[in-house]
Amino acid sequence: MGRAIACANQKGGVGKTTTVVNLATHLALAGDSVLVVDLDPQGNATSGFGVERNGQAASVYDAVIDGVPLLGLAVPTGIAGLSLIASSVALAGAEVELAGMDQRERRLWRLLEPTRSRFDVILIDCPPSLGLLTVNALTAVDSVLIPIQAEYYALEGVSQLIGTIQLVREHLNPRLEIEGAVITMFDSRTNLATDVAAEVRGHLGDKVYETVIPRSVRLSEAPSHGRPVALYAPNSKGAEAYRRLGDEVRARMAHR
Amino acid sequence: MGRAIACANQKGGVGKTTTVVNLATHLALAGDSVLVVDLDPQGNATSGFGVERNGQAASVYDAVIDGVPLLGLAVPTGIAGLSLIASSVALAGAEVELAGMDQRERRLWRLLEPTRSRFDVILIDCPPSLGLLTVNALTAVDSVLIPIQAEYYALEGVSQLIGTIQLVREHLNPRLEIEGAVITMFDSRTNLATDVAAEVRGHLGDKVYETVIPRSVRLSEAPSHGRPVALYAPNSKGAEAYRRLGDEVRARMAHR
Ligand SMILES: Nc1ncnc2c1ncn2[C@@H]1O[C@H](COP(=O)(O)OP(=O)(O)OP(=O)(O)O)[C@@H](O)[C@H]1O
Ligand SMILES: Nc1ncnc2c1ncn2[C@@H]1O[C@H](COP(=O)(O)OP(=O)(O)OP(=O)(O)O)[C@@H](O)[C@H]1O
Ligand SMILES: [Mg+2]
Ligand SMILES: [Mg+2]
Repeated sequence: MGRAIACANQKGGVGKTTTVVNLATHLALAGDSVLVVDLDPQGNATSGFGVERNGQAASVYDAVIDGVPLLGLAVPTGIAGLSLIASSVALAGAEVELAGMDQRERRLWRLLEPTRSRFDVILIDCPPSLGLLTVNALTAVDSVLIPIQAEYYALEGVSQLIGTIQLVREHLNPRLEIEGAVITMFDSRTNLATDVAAEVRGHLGDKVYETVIPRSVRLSEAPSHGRPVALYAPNSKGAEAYRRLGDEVRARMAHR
Repeated sequence: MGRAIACANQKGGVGKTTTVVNLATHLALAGDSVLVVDLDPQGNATSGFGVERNGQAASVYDAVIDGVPLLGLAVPTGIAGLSLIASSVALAGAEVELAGMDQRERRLWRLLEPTRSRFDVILIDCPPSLGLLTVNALTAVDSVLIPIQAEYYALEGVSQLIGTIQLVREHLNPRLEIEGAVITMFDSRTNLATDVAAEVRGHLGDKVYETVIPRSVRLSEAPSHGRPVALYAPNSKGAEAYRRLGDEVRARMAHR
């Protein structure tokens, strides 16, 4: 049975997509079979793997709104052992459409269950909000991976996110736990980053991974080439950090 | 009659809140009477001015959901001529609540009309999505200010945003125009930033302000002190850039 993890944080631009794309790649290169689900209408995880978003092709929208089985939607990413369910622009209207539906929070959960046995790890990239798409992801998965940017505004939103996770655990998904929190875009030259990192560890304790992702321009260049950093700049600080994070995530999963 | 401007971009972390807080401050210091509306459930603009988000106090949620008049909700920011309508955590549930309401896209527009004559400029900080809160803002205002981070993923979302603006203009708000686009977090040492900036100017032409906001650590430190950068670090690169942007925005508004 594969483990399903949502990568979520309602604060925008904290590194959710960058973490999903690069962590998934490292896990696949290390031998896991991995599925990435791009649940963000922006479709950044889809383009991060160089997959074209083609308006005609079926996407995660057809699954969430029309109940189309997930397995049939998976497309290759060019990385062995790593498949993707692409986003589509239509997803931008999904939250309003979902609001009027029956069992609106459990639509993704129903589709994910039959898919789990086919993969070792399923990673869901969430949009920057706590709306019905993110709630669907939190309801469907085993755990939540929380990227936290080493910035003040990003720190503010953590308690709201933890609160939402607790609500989902109480009402929709009793097994939901925190997989871990990863500090991202850490610039060791600034006091702000050091202060925020210390505060995050104070709040979340050993939920926070040892691995910290540094600010690295290679990480932000890689998507413009449609490739994860492990393939674009394998010797960069960014690639090294996501390799270490992948090892830490796998070690923790093995101990559960 | 005051000019109402929404600061919007569904891409997360591109500098929407930083632009609203610091542009509003410059306009107020230059003598305009300014109202900031924090329409983001995260409430970063509210804390950017050092205003406590108190669960009991009335907020923009009460306006959008219960029709409470906006003027009564305005609180001081400590900056002469600058008032704020604060966000609240309850706003996180507003999009789902709005989905089932009559005239759900026009609720903010109806409340904003009687407020316009009291201010020279009204700036609305939007959440990172194209959901009903952002659509309410786009329906209520004269124009949209678009911060665009000098990064690849941020570039991808611009056409989706322009498309949404056109849809709102056709169906909900015929006067809606683009106030301007501002390039943010520009790091002149990276080719990526230079390439993205050139691409943005290629797409949007003279809608893009001359002023480019550089990456500046003072800008990200200021919110942890609850003060705009003009008060926290008035001689920093960030404060200077937002002063120039303010002058450019005022000059363009005067010529309309
Ligand atoms: N460690 C890093 N160093 C430098 N740049 C980074 C790093 N991580 C992410 N970035 C860049 O920062 C921007 C934001 O990251 P990303 O898009 O992954 O965040 P997100 O949380 O998925 O955003 P959204 O909330 O819009 O979905 C992107 O342009 C990305 O390329
Ligand atoms: N020019 C800049 N230089 C350095 N840091 C910046 C700059 N502009 C914004 N920041 C920092 O980058 C982060 C993202 O900016 P901000 O929160 O204003 O973006 P946003 O678009 O409002 O995000 P969201 O999509 O979550 O609402 C914040 O931590 C902010 O302090
Ligand atoms: Mg993302
Ligand atoms: Mg913001």
